[in-house]
Amino acid sequence: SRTVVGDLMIRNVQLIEEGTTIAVAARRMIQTSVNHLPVLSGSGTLVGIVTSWDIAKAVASNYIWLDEIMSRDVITTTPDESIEAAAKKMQKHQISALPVIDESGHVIGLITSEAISVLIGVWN
Amino acid sequence: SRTVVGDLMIRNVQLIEEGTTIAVAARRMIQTSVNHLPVLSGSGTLVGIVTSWDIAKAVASNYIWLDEIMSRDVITTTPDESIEAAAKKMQKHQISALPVIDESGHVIGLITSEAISVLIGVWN
Ligand SMILES: C[S@@+](CC[C@H](N)C(=O)[O-])C[C@H]1O[C@@H](n2cnc3c(N)ncnc32)[C@H](O)[C@@H]1O
Ligand SMILES: C[S@@+](CC[C@H](N)C(=O)[O-])C[C@H]1O[C@@H](n2cnc3c(N)ncnc32)[C@H](O)[C@@H]1O
Repeated sequence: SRTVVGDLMIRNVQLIEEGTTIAVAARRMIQTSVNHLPVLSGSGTLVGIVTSWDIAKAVASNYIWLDEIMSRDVITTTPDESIEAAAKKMQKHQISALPVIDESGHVIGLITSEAISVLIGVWN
Repeated sequence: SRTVVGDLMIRNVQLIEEGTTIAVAARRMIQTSVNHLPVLSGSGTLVGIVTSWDIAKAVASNYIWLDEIMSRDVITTTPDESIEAAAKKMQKHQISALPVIDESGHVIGLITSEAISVLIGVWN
């Protein structure tokens, strides 16, 4: 198909700043009904990602700080990548979301396996 | 397509018994790397579902018991339902997994939006 990440990505991405607590991250996920939060440094650079799965890890291990659970090597995509390539990348890394970044590395969106799976319901 | 839920569903579903704590549910999710746990009564009937999103809700609200956060009206599917219908059902209810039940109501599998999104990577 010619569908690219930019066609499907969530544009008003919920972000969170590093250095905060896990409870703050959990409240943000619940208030906005999301499972994934890209983590930014004070200067706005993407430094990690935290998911509701990581919150479960925190509960299982008694952690308090976001830095203790967030993933630092973030797998990302760009608006012009095909959704097939994005889906393969998520499958390869067993993850369910990719922050979408522009040429200067800023987070401009988020694409989730949930959004991609919707296509199966409409395409066929 | 002719693909049905039974073709894609996870068969060794991680389950959890009602009445347990949220910490036990969180540990189970982390040990088996899943985001969704169907909840069974002592007699094996499906009574709810708990997800890593619900664990985040627990952290945001200081809950302790699974019964405080699990969803009771479970949206389910059957092995012979088309994956298109399953995808539409998940979209309608804004959820990312469906327990798969047999004629007697027992949980025999789980289908996730993550598994369905993989098809986009392979079909096109
Ligand atoms: C390996 S997955 C396992 C559970 C399930 N497959 C899911 O995606 O929720 C969970 C872990 O992947 C990490 N993760 C999620 N999206 C990521 C991404 N785009 N880049 C790097 N790590 C990511 C999370 O921080 C979490 O620690
Ligand atoms: C409405 S979704 C919002 C977040 C995101 N869309 C997701 O699915 O993780 C989260 C809620 O849906 C509930 N849920 C997930 N799968 C369900 C199912 N098959 N039937 C009923 N409720 C379900 C969870 O217990 C949780 O409270």
